[in-house]
Amino acid sequence: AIVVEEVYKVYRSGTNVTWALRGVSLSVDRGSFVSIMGPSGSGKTTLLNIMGLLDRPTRGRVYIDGVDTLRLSDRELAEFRNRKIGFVFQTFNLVNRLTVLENIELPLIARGLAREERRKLAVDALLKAGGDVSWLSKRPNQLSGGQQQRVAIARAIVGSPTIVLADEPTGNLDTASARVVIKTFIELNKLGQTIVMITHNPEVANCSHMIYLIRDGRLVGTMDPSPE
Amino acid sequence: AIVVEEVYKVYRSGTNVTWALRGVSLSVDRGSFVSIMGPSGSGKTTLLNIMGLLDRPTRGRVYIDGVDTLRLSDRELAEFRNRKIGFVFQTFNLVNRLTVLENIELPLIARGLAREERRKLAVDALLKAGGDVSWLSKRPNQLSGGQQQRVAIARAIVGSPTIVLADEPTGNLDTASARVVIKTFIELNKLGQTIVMITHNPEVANCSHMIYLIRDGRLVGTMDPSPE
Ligand SMILES: Nc1ncnc2c1ncn2[C@@H]1O[C@H](COP(=O)(O)OP(=O)(O)OP(=O)(O)O)[C@@H](O)[C@H]1O
Ligand SMILES: Nc1ncnc2c1ncn2[C@@H]1O[C@H](COP(=O)(O)OP(=O)(O)OP(=O)(O)O)[C@@H](O)[C@H]1O
Ligand SMILES: [Mg+2]
Ligand SMILES: [Mg+2]
Repeated sequence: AIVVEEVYKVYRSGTNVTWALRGVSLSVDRGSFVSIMGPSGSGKTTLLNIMGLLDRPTRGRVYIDGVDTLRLSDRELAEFRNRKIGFVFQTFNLVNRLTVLENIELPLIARGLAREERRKLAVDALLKAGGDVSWLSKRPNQLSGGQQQRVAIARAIVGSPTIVLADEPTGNLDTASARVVIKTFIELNKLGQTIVMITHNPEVANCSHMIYLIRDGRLVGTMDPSPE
Repeated sequence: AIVVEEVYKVYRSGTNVTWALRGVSLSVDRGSFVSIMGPSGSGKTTLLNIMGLLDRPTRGRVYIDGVDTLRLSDRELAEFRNRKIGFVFQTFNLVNRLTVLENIELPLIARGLAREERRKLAVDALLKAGGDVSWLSKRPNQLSGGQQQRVAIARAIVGSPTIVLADEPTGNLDTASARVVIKTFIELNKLGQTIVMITHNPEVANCSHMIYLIRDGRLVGTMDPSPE
């Protein structure tokens, strides 16, 4: 589903030069469920953003379902991304002036669905993420950290994208809520969705099929999960 | 150091009424190191914000070092808070238009220190939080999630406040970085600082002296940490 080929990413600002990725190659097969782990600052978010077409590599290529995404224009890239990829951001990125319901429905706007149909999908996604319908008419900043995180997850899965990329989806959740989220990812994966998840939590990583280890912008190994 | 007496907090918006705290009483002795744990949405952040004088309760009182904080004007409250309390926010709340150095120095501005002296304290705080001096001239949004979290921690401890309140200080950190942060909290506590920490991580909570359990806006119990 996703092929990352010799990807480099450098950030420059003034005299500051940071090589966030230094030649990363990996391939995520369709229908797999993989985790990415590594120290803070090692390049995980940078890698996921590039896999999710939110950012372009400085060097290297990214193929999604066989398409060489570097050949796409910015506009084609956005359309491709909206259609195929659901993204859970490390900092949620919810829109504060929209309600929770409107936030979750955002990926569905371009689909020409009837209003009730869109709402039904949104409520369904929120429940799958472990959320509560009492949140629907609230604004994101009227929710707790963990509640916002679950709204962000609902928004990422509402359109049933073929690829779900999740950056630390359980960082603000207690163990019980985290388990609901992971259970949902496992179920989506059984239905055929490809899942790539960044996590610092070994218990969460152990629910995936394979763990990629990143350090200083490089892939340094893989681990077989040890479920208990 | 902190006495919370029968505190209630309600949020109203339109027809929505949420009782975030329903009669919480607790007392944190000077020099102790306590954790607060509980499900997402149970009221932990609301409680910490009230303990940190960032918010006022709907009902009930809060005493800090014997002072009845409800008798203070907003201006006196802000001054009292800036002097005594360091706060690590669940969503960091760093200022994007300032550099990392300027962000960390923010609590020191009112102290009339020489510029080199202020910088030295800031660098010291950043290293204690497990940060790196290469971050100093960057902007917060040029850092990874876990790096931003450590800058937020540095800012909270730079002024050596008598009370440190930390809301999920390790949520975005790998195990090694989290241990550096907790080690620092333990050292600050040995020097006399009172620490109150919200965490979902049992390993982190087990480093404190006592764990308060919150559920649905109520204190439901305490736990003795089981260090291994
Ligand atoms: N500004 C607000 N307006 C309305 N309701 C709010 C507001 N802030 C918080 N709440 C509600 O108050 C309750 C407690 O929120 P709080 O942020 O204290 O939870 P928490 O225990 O910190 O959760 P988490 O572990 O997810 O961070 C939640 O149900 C939340 O939806
Ligand atoms: N916009 C930017 N400008 C400059 N440097 C950046 C920028 N974004 C990220 N970096 C740097 O790139 C490196 C990798 O960052 P990244 O966010 O990918 O790390 P991460 O593995 O996700 O960390 P964490 O676990 O803390 O979230 C870090 O050293 C960071 O400081
Ligand atoms: Mg990250
Ligand atoms: Mg909270």
